[in-house]
Amino acid sequence: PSLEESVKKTVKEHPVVVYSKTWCSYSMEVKALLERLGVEPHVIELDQLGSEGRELQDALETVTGQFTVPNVFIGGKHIGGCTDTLDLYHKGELTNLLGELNLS
Amino acid sequence: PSLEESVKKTVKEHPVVVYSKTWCSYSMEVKALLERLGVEPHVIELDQLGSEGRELQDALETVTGQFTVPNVFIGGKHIGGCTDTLDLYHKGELTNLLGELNLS
Ligand SMILES: N[C@@H](CCC(=O)N[C@@H](CS)C(=O)NCC(=O)O)C(=O)O
Ligand SMILES: N[C@@H](CCC(=O)N[C@@H](CS)C(=O)NCC(=O)O)C(=O)O
Ligand code: FES
Repeated sequence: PSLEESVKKTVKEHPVVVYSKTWCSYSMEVKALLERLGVEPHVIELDQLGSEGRELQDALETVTGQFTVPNVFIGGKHIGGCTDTLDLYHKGELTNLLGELNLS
Repeated sequence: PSLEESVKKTVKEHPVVVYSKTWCSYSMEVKALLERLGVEPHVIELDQLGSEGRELQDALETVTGQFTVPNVFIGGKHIGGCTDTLDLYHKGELTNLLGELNLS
């Protein structure tokens, strides 16, 4: 399958997915927030994949229109980056979205 | 001169210095804050210098103990990173530090 298809498959199979870079503070912030909320996101570190990391980042841009990290999906739906996820949290909507998932 | 010496020279010659990476949001935040305060920091983008960028980042770690970006200096004094600079701002101390400089 294409990388775009593998992204679509990954976000369908895992309730919460974060495409990240290990040394990026915005990525760290999003992962830390989700963990504080008791969620264990499925994390893909793009900088740990060699040349495939950049190809995957390009595929994410094709699928979501967003090239940057972190790139967050909840319940198969594209949420956006760090500021998007924090905004949802401050509005109380992130816990609603997470509550709707079967995270047991 | 060694890279450590060039760092020390740079931070002596410019009132406000930021070692940054162009695509890093924490670096963007610090640069944006300083510009909002009317300061034109002397910015060195480490990811635009080829292999010297990493060598300079290592030299910064030797000089300051801090490897990460952004790396901020005011009046020749090492301030720290993004969170350090924002903390000083929220305590009102950043504007004091900047006020003491001859920025005209
Ligand atoms: N507002 C976005 C900013 C995202 C952003 O600019 N991310 C940077 C890293 S902090 C990025 O992906 N830069 C290009 C790259 O690293 O490939 C968010 O909150 O996620
Ligand atoms: N708390 C520090 C965090 C700094 C940090 O971890 N910076 C990251 C980029 S956001 C970094 O330099 N990672 C290693 C690298 O990029 O070489 C700050 O506020 O500046
Ligand atoms: S690389 Fe610095 S915040 Fe992402």
